[in-house]
Amino acid sequence: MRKVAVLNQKGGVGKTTTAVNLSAALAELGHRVCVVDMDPQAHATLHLGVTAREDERSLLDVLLGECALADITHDVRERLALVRASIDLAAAEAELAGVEGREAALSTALDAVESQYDFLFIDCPPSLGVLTINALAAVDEVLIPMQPHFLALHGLSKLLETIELAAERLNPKLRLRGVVLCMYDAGTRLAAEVARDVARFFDQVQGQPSPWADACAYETRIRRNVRLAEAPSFGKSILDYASNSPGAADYRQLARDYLDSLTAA
Amino acid sequence: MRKVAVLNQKGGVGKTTTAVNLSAALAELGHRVCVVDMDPQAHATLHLGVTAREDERSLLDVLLGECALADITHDVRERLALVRASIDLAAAEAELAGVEGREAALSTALDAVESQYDFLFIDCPPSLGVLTINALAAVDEVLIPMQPHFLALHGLSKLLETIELAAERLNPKLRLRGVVLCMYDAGTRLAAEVARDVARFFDQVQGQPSPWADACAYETRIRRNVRLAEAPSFGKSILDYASNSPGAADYRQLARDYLDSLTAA
Ligand SMILES: Nc1ncnc2c1ncn2[C@@H]1O[C@H](COP(=O)(O)OP(=O)(O)OP(=O)(O)O)[C@@H](O)[C@H]1O
Ligand SMILES: Nc1ncnc2c1ncn2[C@@H]1O[C@H](COP(=O)(O)OP(=O)(O)OP(=O)(O)O)[C@@H](O)[C@H]1O
Ligand SMILES: [Mg+2]
Ligand SMILES: [Mg+2]
Repeated sequence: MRKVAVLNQKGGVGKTTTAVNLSAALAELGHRVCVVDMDPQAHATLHLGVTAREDERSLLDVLLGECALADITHDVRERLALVRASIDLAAAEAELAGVEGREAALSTALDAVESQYDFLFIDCPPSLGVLTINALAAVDEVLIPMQPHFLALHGLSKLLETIELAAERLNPKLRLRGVVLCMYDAGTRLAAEVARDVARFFDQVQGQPSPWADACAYETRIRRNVRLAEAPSFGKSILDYASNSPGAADYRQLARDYLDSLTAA
Repeated sequence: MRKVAVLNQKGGVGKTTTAVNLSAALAELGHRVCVVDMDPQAHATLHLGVTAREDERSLLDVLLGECALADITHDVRERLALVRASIDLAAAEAELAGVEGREAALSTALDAVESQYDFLFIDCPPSLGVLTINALAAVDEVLIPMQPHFLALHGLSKLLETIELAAERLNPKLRLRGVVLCMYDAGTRLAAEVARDVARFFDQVQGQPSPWADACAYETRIRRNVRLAEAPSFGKSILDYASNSPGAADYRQLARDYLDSLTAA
């Protein structure tokens, strides 16, 4: 099972949309996929039509070792499962504060489902707190969704530093797999400039010893498409909600691009 | 001095863009305005062209009582000042955990500048952690920027609960001033539906005893306009970068709308 953190501390750049729709596209290609919702906003959970009740077990119970991942997992479609989030995840900073080895709480829980899935994608909150650190400690690689805007580009170097730190201290195998440009407005100069800056950066670091040495900026860009913003209100991935939309086409293409990048590495 | 928290835990909805450009528009109308950057991403700081060095004093020092707000304040334009953020704000959760009365750290610091400004806007990070709670404890009112999307609408009820809790426990005078729709794509059905839902909600709660009893959804909508996304890369507000753009017109209109809502209340 390949474990991937979908991560960017910049808010609203397409993390949830990418975690849900890339997972759905890989499931459509025949892979068994699990989406883990680590965001207290529980947007991946909502996007896939699962309502989490306050009184139920939650991912926080899993991190505290009080229940298994399987207890909070829902089969949402063929070959696509969701580990639901809950509001109490917001208390994780406080709850895990004094716990020994708290960064590794998630990776032990994920080991238990190693044989059940081919891919596992973790949707992270827009911060670099204890939930995100737990995800970085538990996964094999990171996927960075990014809006082609200046403020989003600015945060990239801080994010790469955090990945490098996590690789040094918590998880030596951690790699950056790539950057996916989301909400791409093809007609603006800004998008083209940012896309060029990102591609140029990765060309320059090819081969240098770092967690992003063999990372890439994916050719596939996810175009801005209102169908992607409508799909969550129907509890469906874009493939089920609007299968012929540009948004569905882009995420299907990204799934193929992502699989190619695995064999190239 | 009227103190306002610009807040929404949903990421990428226009908090920084609104805090910076509404402040600039009020300054242009002759008011003395201060923007406080409480986000470890330091995007409001970047947007107004200020580079914070790692070794300098920061807002975290202010929260820990080790320096005054004036020591980290920059005059960026006529009648417009910025209290810069820094990366170490990300450590605030850990640094302030266990400090007695940590929620009120900011409000004491703001009292010192009470007579210097007419308005003070706090740009909050996309979370409901200790930095946001500090802001809610310190201000008179909350302004909620919101993208007219389903996922952003979904988080609104959680945000209102948090404001109500802060009003009960930390700051009895706290009120919701209003919701500003940002990145408004006038041509989509989704935007029109979400705008209708938000307006209908505030009509229904008019007059009920709650912190949002006299809140409104502002008539002014900030249209999607690429100039707004370009302005931060020049270190300027939209009024200086592209004064004749739709983005500048919308924020000037919002400033007038905002001032009207103060006299109406
Ligand atoms: N390509 C796209 N075209 C149009 N809308 C999009 C696209 N991708 C995402 N959206 C919408 O933009 C908003 C932000 O996307 P999303 O919530 O996936 O970002 P996020 O990074 O997960 O945000 P957060 O930081 O709050 O977790 C959502 O309302 C989503 O529906
Ligand atoms: N009306 C608009 N039209 C076009 N782009 C916009 C508009 N408002 C904001 N933006 C851009 O969209 C992105 C998100 O906006 P912004 O950073 O202000 O949101 P935020 O809520 O502060 O995000 P975060 O949750 O990360 O703090 C930025 O790149 C910004 O430049
Ligand atoms: Mg998300
Ligand atoms: Mg911001």
